[in-house]
Amino acid sequence: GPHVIVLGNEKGGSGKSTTAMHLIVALLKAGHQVGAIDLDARQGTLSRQVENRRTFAQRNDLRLDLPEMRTIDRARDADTRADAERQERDALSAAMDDLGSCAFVVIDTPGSDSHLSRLGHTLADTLVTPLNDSFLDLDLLARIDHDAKKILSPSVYSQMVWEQRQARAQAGGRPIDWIVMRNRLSHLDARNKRDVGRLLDQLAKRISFRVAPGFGERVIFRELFPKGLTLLDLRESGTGVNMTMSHMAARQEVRALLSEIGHGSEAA
Amino acid sequence: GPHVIVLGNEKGGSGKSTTAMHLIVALLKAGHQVGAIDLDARQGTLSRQVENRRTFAQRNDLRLDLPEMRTIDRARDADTRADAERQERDALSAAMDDLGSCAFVVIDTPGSDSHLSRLGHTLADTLVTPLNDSFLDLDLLARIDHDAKKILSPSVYSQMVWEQRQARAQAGGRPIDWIVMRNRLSHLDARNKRDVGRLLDQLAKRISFRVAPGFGERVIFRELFPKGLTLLDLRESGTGVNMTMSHMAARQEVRALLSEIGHGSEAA
Ligand SMILES: Nc1ncnc2c1ncn2[C@@H]1O[C@H](COP(=O)(O)OP(=O)(O)OP(=O)(O)O)[C@@H](O)[C@H]1O
Ligand SMILES: Nc1ncnc2c1ncn2[C@@H]1O[C@H](COP(=O)(O)OP(=O)(O)OP(=O)(O)O)[C@@H](O)[C@H]1O
Ligand SMILES: [Mg+2]
Ligand SMILES: [Mg+2]
Repeated sequence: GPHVIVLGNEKGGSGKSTTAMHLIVALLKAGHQVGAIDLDARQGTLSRQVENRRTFAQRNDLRLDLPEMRTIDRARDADTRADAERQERDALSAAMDDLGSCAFVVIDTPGSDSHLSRLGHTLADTLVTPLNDSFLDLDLLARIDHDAKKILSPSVYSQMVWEQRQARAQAGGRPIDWIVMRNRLSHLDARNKRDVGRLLDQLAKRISFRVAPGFGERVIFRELFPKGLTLLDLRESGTGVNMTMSHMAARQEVRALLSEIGHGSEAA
Repeated sequence: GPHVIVLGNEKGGSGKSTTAMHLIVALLKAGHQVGAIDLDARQGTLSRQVENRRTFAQRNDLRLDLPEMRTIDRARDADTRADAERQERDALSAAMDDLGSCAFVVIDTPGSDSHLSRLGHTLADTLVTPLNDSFLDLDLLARIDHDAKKILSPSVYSQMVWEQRQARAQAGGRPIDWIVMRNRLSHLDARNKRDVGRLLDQLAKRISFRVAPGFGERVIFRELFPKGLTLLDLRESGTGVNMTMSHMAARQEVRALLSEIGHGSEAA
């Protein structure tokens, strides 16, 4: 079956949808058949981005690789919670059947806790968690005593991942390869970056994930949203020296993430 | 009663909790009695920040102004949705009674749609919506046709605000002063910043909010989270020239936001 990559982080705005889109396009460019599931139907950022891509291609008569897209909403009209959960399981299961012949399926999850998001997490061969370089974001992974430089306990999101890892193991699934990816890294900010990096390395051992260097804060990661394009769709040369520098660095960052995901599945 | 400031944006990671903390400390420094309500109990970023502040003050034997803090969780154990909603209304109402003698109450809401978050919105005299400088974030305010440069329709979050404005009006409340505040503004990024700015100005007329210049992307807005401090607690001089520049600019940004909020209540 497909290699399933889930973008997960209960912390909002960490970069799940942005990373999902760039992984999808990178995998398409590498020649793979790619499926995509948006579990955040209310906001629908990934669905919108892919729809924008399709529209841009049509309006400009272009051939642009597109993923096979599925959008799954929370079950809102069910009479009981058990009914709602069954509807969500069935919808997700049907989507996975539709996408069964894809080499990769990328699943984007909402920045909030829900049964549907948890279901999505159990499907992960690789879980990619983007993270702002910030103590606020770390707070959802672990409670930390900064004076004592000690990790006190796991926090809501790592607890959720732990529970879904258990659920997956009990259903006979192989272990989830969990990658925490630093995102929106500033080019300044030496001390905070170093402090967050150290804490992440400590957490990685405690909570069983590995850290990927991730993406810098770059306008190119967000300014092409209206066209549904990514930097990977642009000509290598970019437009002018500075643009080219950030453009090439961004390309390297996406490649490095893809390679990190690949290493996980080789090791597995 | 108190002047209620709600931080609202269904888009995650737009800066609600960060802005809430800085408004709270700015108002305390101005000599006001300030109440704070955290409606995002699961993540609890604001509650944690205030708890960190209290701990830091105790450990260092310091006098530090603190808000009167209330944290309200979603009702999870209720038998029916009607029960859950009544529990939430009662809890919020009780918190507002407790804080009745405060000059200001600052309410932080989650980055997701819920009955509790909507209730919080109806209490707003001023609604402050921080927004990343990004088409992705704008997408939750309005569907936009970028080719035609046209606003197609309001999107999920502005629809939600519209409904809560109606609910408040029907309950006899005064109009909500809605301020959309740009956040994490990059010092580079001229074109994207300009494009987003133009769209915001168009949206402001259509959706009835005003735009505040907001905060730049500055490490000082997040690196003091472990101590529960803000830049407003630090000595004016900062630590070194570059630190001082960003420090002073950040101070100005917080002051400008406070003044913008004040203008709204004068006009009202
Ligand atoms: N590396 C980056 N460089 C620049 N901007 C970025 C980067 N990553 C994300 N962004 C911007 O940060 C904001 C949050 O990103 P995104 O919407 O992808 O996060 P998310 O985790 O999917 O959020 P949510 O929890 O709301 O679903 C968006 O405005 C996006 O354009
Ligand atoms: N002006 C700023 N400069 C630098 N970092 C910022 C700024 N504003 C917010 N941040 C950082 O951006 C991230 C999101 O901010 P914050 O948690 O306050 O947003 P939020 O809207 O409350 O998110 P959620 O929807 O998850 O509650 C955090 O890592 C925070 O430290
Ligand atoms: Mg998203
Ligand atoms: Mg918050």
